[in-house]
Amino acid sequence: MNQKGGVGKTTTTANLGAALAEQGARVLFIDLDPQAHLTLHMGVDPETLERSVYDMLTDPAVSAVDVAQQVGERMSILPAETNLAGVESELASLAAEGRAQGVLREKTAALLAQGFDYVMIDCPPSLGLLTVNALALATEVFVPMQAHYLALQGLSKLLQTVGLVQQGVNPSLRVTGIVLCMHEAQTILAGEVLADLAGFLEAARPMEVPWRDAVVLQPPIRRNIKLAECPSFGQTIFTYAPQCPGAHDYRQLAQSVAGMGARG
Amino acid sequence: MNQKGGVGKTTTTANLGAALAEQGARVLFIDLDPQAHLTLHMGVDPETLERSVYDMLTDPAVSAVDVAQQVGERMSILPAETNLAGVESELASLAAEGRAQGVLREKTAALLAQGFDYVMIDCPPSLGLLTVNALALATEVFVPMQAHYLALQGLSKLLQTVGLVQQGVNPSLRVTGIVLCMHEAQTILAGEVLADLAGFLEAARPMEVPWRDAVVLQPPIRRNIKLAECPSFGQTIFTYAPQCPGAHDYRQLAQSVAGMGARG
Ligand SMILES: Nc1ncnc2c1ncn2[C@@H]1O[C@H](COP(=O)(O)OP(=O)(O)OP(=O)(O)O)[C@@H](O)[C@H]1O
Ligand SMILES: Nc1ncnc2c1ncn2[C@@H]1O[C@H](COP(=O)(O)OP(=O)(O)OP(=O)(O)O)[C@@H](O)[C@H]1O
Ligand SMILES: [Mg+2]
Ligand SMILES: [Mg+2]
Repeated sequence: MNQKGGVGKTTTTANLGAALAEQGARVLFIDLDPQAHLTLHMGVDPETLERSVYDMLTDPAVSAVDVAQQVGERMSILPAETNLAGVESELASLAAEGRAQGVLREKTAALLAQGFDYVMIDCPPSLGLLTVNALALATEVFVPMQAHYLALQGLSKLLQTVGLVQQGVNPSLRVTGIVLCMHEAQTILAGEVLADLAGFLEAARPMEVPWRDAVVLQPPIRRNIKLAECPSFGQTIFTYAPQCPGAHDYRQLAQSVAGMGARG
Repeated sequence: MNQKGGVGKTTTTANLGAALAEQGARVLFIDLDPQAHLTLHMGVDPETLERSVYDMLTDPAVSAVDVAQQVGERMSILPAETNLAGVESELASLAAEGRAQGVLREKTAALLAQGFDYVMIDCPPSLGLLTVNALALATEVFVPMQAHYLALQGLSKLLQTVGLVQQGVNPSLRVTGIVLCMHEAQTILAGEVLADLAGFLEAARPMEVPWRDAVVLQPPIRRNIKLAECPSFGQTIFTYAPQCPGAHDYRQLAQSVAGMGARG
């Protein structure tokens, strides 16, 4: 998640998830962005859906099992449509009772009982109700980020939101780390931002906060035009260009994530 | 405006505005994004503001004149704070009466009467109430965009929102054009996306829609790391690196915008 736009959230959700599936894990993708970019990226046309995440969140008769579609070997998705933008007002009556944050967790419980190793949730570029629903369900937070100045600015606000959900509805929530995207290691800017970031994370170590153990995950994902090409074919990088640097980086990242014994 | 994140909205608002001011125009910037990135980019610290756009939109006693600050020669700004994220619920009572769209227009009328040649509004990556307020005030829409597949997907939804506002509260609203950002002309992807885009705009010519005359504005803004460095100093590209390719591109863009006799 990250409220900063265009930092690589969707690209990372799709390709890290696919890399984990390639390594043998069963993966469920959930698209919580009304742009429906993860849905497109995984080859599903949002305009032809009979049921989507919107129906699941707003219609008591529709469950996650009804919405789920298979998108590859060991990969399923709960796809989004653009009508998801209306969910914040649809759930307003639940919000008044303080129950709007937990709708996703309630509605996916039966599907998750079928056993997935990883659930990868793509969020919109905001800290609204959809992102909060994702945080209420998640056990770990990955923060895709570009090593740019503007991208660094929103980090503390993002972490505050994670802290609120952790203190409220989801005490086991932790920030696992930062995924550097579109990384250009040779630029001075990247070096400066990484130094700031390292200092920020170091300072959190002694604090009782959900990001005290957060690290910059390795390797960074290098800028690679094939990562921007593959969504137009509805493919992940592993189908589109399995030997390119982008595929290599996401495979390596998946290995370090799996190695950390992620909690799913 | 563009609900797709990270496409260059803030960078274009800041630098196109500054280029127009450099050429002699009086420019007012309005930051409608709770990330407050335009505010940061223009050298104002959002954490030290006594009054911001949030106060102006929610407190009848605060006018735009109270909030405006000078940020350079012929440049002023209405700055944002992160509390702006709460404005959608603050204005909910006005929304019930259908008046929430026009608050920005009402609150800025007295300030705009002082005479600005251009008003540059930076929007968040969503099509919510803040973006709609911008559309209700604006006369022209510029769409910053990256020539990537995912960025192209949201264009028709964005234009539909512009159409709704044009048919509703702002009949004179027009889409002037697309500003290509972080442009890498040599990639195949850029070529394909531009061909799609040209076809889309051509098809709109005979239609009674606010984007019938929209063009791809020239020149495209090339990818240039100095454009990503300058916000960390609170400077536009013209103060930070006035001779770099980024400065050149935004100066040229400003000349073509001024040449079109923009309506402000
Ligand atoms: N490593 C990379 N190299 C090159 N291009 C990339 C890379 N990662 C992502 N992209 C491209 O950059 C753009 C932004 O990435 P993406 O859409 O994944 O970001 P996002 O954070 O999901 O955006 P939003 O905030 O709109 O949801 C997309 O066009 C994507 O194809
Ligand atoms: N032409 C360019 N060359 C290099 N970097 C750029 C260029 N334009 C913008 N950037 C950088 O790319 C990132 C995205 O740009 P920017 O923040 O302006 O986009 P945005 O659309 O305003 O994002 P958001 O959706 O979060 O508001 C920023 O870090 C910015 O500094
Ligand atoms: Mg996305
Ligand atoms: Mg911005």
